[in-house]
Amino acid sequence: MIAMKNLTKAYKSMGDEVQALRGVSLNIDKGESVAVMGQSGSGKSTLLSILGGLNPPTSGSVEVDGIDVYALSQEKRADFRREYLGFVFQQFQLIPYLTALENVMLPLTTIKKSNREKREIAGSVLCRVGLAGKMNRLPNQLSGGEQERVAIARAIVNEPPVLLADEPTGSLDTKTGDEIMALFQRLNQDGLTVLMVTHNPENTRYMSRTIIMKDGQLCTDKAELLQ
Amino acid sequence: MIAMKNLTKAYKSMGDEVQALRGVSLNIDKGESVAVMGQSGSGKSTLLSILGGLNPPTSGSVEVDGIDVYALSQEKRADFRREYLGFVFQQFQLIPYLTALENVMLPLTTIKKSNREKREIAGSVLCRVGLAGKMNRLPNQLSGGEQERVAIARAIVNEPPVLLADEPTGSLDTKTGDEIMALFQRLNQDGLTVLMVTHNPENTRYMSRTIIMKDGQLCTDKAELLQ
Ligand SMILES: Nc1ncnc2c1ncn2[C@@H]1O[C@H](COP(=O)(O)OP(=O)(O)OP(=O)(O)O)[C@@H](O)[C@H]1O
Ligand SMILES: Nc1ncnc2c1ncn2[C@@H]1O[C@H](COP(=O)(O)OP(=O)(O)OP(=O)(O)O)[C@@H](O)[C@H]1O
Ligand SMILES: [Mg+2]
Ligand SMILES: [Mg+2]
Repeated sequence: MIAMKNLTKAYKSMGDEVQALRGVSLNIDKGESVAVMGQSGSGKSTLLSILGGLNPPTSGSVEVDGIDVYALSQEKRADFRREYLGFVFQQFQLIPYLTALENVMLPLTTIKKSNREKREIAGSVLCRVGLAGKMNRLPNQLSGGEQERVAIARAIVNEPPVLLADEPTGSLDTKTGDEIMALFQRLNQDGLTVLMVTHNPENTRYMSRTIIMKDGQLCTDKAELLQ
Repeated sequence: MIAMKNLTKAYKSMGDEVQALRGVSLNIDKGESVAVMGQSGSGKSTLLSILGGLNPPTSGSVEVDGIDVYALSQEKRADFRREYLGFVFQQFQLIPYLTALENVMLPLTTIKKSNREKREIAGSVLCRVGLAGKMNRLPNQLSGGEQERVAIARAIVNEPPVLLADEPTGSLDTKTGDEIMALFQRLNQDGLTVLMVTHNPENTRYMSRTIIMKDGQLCTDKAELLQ
């Protein structure tokens, strides 16, 4: 489903070059759920944003369902993202002047359904993440973990084939976090392919595979893997 | 050191009223380090922001070192915050157009030292949190966990007597998170009073006491406390 070949990414920052990814190759089959772990700064968010068509690699390629993501034009890449990907960002990226419900309705804009139907779909996903009474609030009227759950609802509302999630339980208490992981597991059993960055080793038991990043590369050090 | 009496907080949100805190009383002695846990939405950030002089309670009072925080004028309250508190926000709140170093220098503005001395102080704190090579970057040129560590550095740079931290290791991998907790523990041993919201039970072993919030109140349910 997803094929990454020799991905590198260098960020230029004041005359200095940061090698965020130093050659990453990885294949993910349809229906897999992969946890990505690794130290702060090891390149996890960079990997996810490249996979999500949001960040062109310095070299290497990404294919999703046979589509060479960075061979597409900017507009075609936006269409591709809308059709294939749900994305939970590390800092949520909610639109501050839209309510929770309106934020979750955003991915439904190109779908041929009535506004009322879209509100019902978005509303039911918000219920699934435990935000039933809070749909009409603005992001700054919600707690950190509530904002995170709005971001999760938005990522899954149009049932994309692939979910890319950057620490989706980082702001949640254990109980609420487990509920979200159980939800992801159910969606995965229904066919959703999941790639999820997480710092919480407890989350890996909901996933079919765990990979570890270290200094911009996939870590194949057995000792590290067993830690 | 810190005395909270009967704190309540109601947020008005479209004709609806949200009871975020329903009567919280708590005393914290100088030199204690208290972990605050509880479900998403239970009122932890609200409690911290009220304690930090940033959010007037609907009723009740907060005394820090004998000072009635909300009896002060807005300006005196700003002085009080600068002098007494280090605050790590749940969403970091870094100034986007200032570098990591400049962000960390902000609490030093009222201190009578040369600019060069202030840069050295801020620089050494950034080293302590592992960001030695990254001081001149802007926040958007840093990873999530690196931004979090800039926020932590900024909160401790002028050695305040009280540190209020809202999930300061939420975006960090286990190893980096443990380094930060060990740093807080050392600062606590040197006299820093700490109140820290955390979702990670692992962090409580670095703290002298753990309290649990539930639906806007302190939970005294033995079953919950032993979970
Ligand atoms: N400005 C606001 N207007 C209305 N309700 C609010 C506002 N800010 C917070 N709330 C509500 O107050 C309650 C407590 O929020 P708070 O941010 O203190 O929770 P929290 O314990 O920090 O949660 P989390 O673990 O998710 O960060 C929540 O139900 C939240 O929805
Ligand atoms: N725009 C940028 N300019 C310069 N360097 C950057 C930029 N964005 C990220 N970096 C650097 O690239 C490296 C990888 O960053 P990335 O955000 O992928 O890490 P991460 O594994 O997600 O970390 P975390 O767990 O802290 O979120 C880091 O060293 C970071 O400082
Ligand atoms: Mg990241
Ligand atoms: Mg909070």
